[in-house]
Amino acid sequence: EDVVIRGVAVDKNQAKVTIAGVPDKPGIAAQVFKTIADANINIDVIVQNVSEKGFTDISFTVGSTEAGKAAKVLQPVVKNIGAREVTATEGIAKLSVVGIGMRSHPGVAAKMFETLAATGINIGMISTSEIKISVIIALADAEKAARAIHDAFGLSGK
Amino acid sequence: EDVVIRGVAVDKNQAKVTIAGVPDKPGIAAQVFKTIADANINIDVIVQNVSEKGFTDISFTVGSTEAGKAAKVLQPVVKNIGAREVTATEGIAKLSVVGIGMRSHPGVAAKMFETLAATGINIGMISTSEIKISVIIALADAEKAARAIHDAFGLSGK
Ligand SMILES: C[C@@H](O)[C@H](N)C(=O)O
Ligand SMILES: C[C@@H](O)[C@H](N)C(=O)O
Repeated sequence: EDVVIRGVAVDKNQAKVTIAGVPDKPGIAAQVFKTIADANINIDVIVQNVSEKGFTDISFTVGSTEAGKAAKVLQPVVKNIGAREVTATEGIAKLSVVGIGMRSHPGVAAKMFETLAATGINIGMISTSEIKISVIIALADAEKAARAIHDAFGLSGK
Repeated sequence: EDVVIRGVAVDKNQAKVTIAGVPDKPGIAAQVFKTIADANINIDVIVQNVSEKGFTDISFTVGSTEAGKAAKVLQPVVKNIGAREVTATEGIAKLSVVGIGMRSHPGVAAKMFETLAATGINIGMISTSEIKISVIIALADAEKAARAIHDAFGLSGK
């Protein structure tokens, strides 16, 4: 299957919320997202990695003005589930390389990350799907990053 | 936009690799995935959450027989970048709820996670896209989880 990179997408309407130190046991993620759903907050990306010593972090992104509200409604949940803290961060953007056939081409992710590194841009979070590799970066880096990725993948003109 | 849940997908051809304690600075993810690309290992999901005190973990999933090889080729990188360790884990499965309009319906994620909790299933990793919410769970839980999600979303017969 050939890789076809369709383009680069930049989403500046992003802010992130991280609940740090959640216990890794059934029911925790359910409480977090039930609280967010009840507050009618739309979620974009959700990221949870493996736990260490029984604890992990859950992060998710929301619209750029929603993170404060999300963190506020989660305060009581942080207490209930025995998590460490919840933090809201603005000033971020989501940068995605969009294409088909990426799953069978690990070189695409490597090239994207190498391009960001060569441009001096730090990757805050990574999330992938069959058709997209997305990273969370600083909002201030978004334009520079998109241009560098465009050039690296020969997308100019798209 | 209405939510349309199309179905539940179970992928049992999964194993995960975690590089724990990587420094959060430009170029690190590039080195990891360049090494994996050079070894011709196909990657499925990549997950990296925010760093704490300057370090974070990077996890990715591969075919169920590839994790050992991936961890082996990453050993030198772990040393080079000053990470703590790399581990390979088999016996996992990826369970996804597939649908459209999910981004604007945080209730879908909540319902999926609540169903898994009610079935006593622990969520190991979470990754999302516009059309999918995926969790990594124990392989032994996959069938039970898929049935419970089917019922909860009224998908029987699909
Ligand atoms: C951390 C969180 O995902 C937990 N493992 C759960 O199942 O809810
Ligand atoms: C952790 C890793 O993603 C690092 N921040 C990088 O940019 O490569």
